[in-house]
Amino acid sequence: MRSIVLANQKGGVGKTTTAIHLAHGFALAGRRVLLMDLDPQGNASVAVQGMLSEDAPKGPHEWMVPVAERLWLLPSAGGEAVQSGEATIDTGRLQAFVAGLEGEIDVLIVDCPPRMDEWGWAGIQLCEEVIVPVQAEFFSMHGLSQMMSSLEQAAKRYPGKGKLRGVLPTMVDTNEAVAKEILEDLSHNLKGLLLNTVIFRDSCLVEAASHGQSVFVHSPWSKGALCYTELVQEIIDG
Amino acid sequence: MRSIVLANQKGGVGKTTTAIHLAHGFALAGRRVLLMDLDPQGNASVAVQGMLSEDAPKGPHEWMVPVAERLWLLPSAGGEAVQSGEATIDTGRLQAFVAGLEGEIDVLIVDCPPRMDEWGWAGIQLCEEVIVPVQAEFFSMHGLSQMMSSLEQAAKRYPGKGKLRGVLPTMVDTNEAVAKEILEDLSHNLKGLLLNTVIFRDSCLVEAASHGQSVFVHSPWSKGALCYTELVQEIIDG
Ligand SMILES: Nc1ncnc2c1ncn2[C@@H]1O[C@H](COP(=O)(O)OP(=O)(O)OP(=O)(O)O)[C@@H](O)[C@H]1O
Ligand SMILES: Nc1ncnc2c1ncn2[C@@H]1O[C@H](COP(=O)(O)OP(=O)(O)OP(=O)(O)O)[C@@H](O)[C@H]1O
Ligand SMILES: [Mg+2]
Ligand SMILES: [Mg+2]
Repeated sequence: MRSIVLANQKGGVGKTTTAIHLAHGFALAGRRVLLMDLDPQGNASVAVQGMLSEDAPKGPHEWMVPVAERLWLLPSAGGEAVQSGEATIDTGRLQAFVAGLEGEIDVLIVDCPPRMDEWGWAGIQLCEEVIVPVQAEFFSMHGLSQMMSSLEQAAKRYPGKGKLRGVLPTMVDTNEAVAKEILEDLSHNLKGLLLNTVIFRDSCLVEAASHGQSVFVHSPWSKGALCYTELVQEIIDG
Repeated sequence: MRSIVLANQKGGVGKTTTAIHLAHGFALAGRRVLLMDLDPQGNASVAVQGMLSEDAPKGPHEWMVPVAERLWLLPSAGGEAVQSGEATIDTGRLQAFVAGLEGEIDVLIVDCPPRMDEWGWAGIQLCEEVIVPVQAEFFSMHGLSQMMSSLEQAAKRYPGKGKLRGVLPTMVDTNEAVAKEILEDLSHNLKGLLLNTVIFRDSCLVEAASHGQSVFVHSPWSKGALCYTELVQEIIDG
């Protein structure tokens, strides 16, 4: 089973949007996929609400909610408990749950909150690969070096986990002069770590989310859908 | 002394951008202002790096860094300690520091990280007023009701603190159909809680940040500068 976590302690960089579309994209490409929502805010869970089908086949485990063909969701553990910050995470139990899915699921995609606390670290402990979405803007660049050193720490603490698969530029607005400058900086500073795919800004992604659907369902020929198709193709082969 | 905190556990909604421009705007309008960076990521601290002037008059306290005329920064307590999540916050010490500034500072503006943990709560304990920036998009709406009930809890726990001054729509893109729909939903559902000012999407705000300057310095006649001027005018009178 392949396992990929979306992590970045900077907020609003497209972690949830990328997690949903990687998961749905892999399922459309024929893999059996579990999307795990480790953000107590539960944005990934609500963003696919419009796709849930009552009559879809149940998953290999009762916690898994069917979302689309070959795509299941493990909804956020958050909800009421989040108010008081009480929601805690039982990483051991999650690891046992994931181990039990070997052979039933081909790909695990995990969404995390914007912080490297017990929720953020749990995501990295569960997955072998990490994709770090970054907005082509200043604050994200500032936080990126911190994110990279958190991943180096993770590799030591949890051998075989948290290997950086690549950094993904998101919400790139070709009209913004700064975005071009930052993309050049990124490919210069990160050398081989930058993914080839660039996700352009597209309001269809915002609209799809407000309908609780993936963009592949809501507007399959949009710029956002094409960008994420390209990402799935880049990641699916290795 | 007036005290305003920018809070929302949803990431990337414009907390830091709004904190910087409220602080600089109040200073330009003649108030003596302290911008306090309570986010260990320290984005507010780096975003005004380009404005720091060596020869500006020292502030009323040695921790305060002069940024512009009548504007000082209390830099983030984060830095190295954040890697391991060790940075902790001594709220008692911060409250004593703020109390000591009475008569020296007219306005305190506090930036917070995207979470209601010890850092998020410290910001609310320090301030009488809260402004909640929201992006006109789906995930922000979903988190808003959680944010509102956190504020109700805060009002009980810390009497006189954390009173909602208003909800501020940010990064509004008039081309996105969804944004108009959500703005209508917001003013319908929130009745008197929505501020009159709307902050439109403007790449000048992104560019200003990458130069470490406020938009009032970087591009004073931009859409972003005009929006934030309007916000300062709406808030300064009450
Ligand atoms: N390529 C894009 N074009 C336009 N809007 C986008 C794009 N990607 C994401 N968005 C929108 O930007 C906002 C932030 O994205 P998202 O919530 O996925 O980020 P996140 O990193 O998961 O945030 P958080 O840190 O709160 O978890 C959302 O409204 C989303 O719909
Ligand atoms: N009105 C706007 N138009 C265009 N870009 C904006 C606007 N406001 C903020 N931004 C950009 O959007 C990104 C997110 O804003 P910002 O970092 O202020 O949000 P935040 O809520 O403080 O994020 P975090 O949750 O990580 O603390 C930044 O790149 C910022 O420059
Ligand atoms: Mg998210
Ligand atoms: Mg911020």
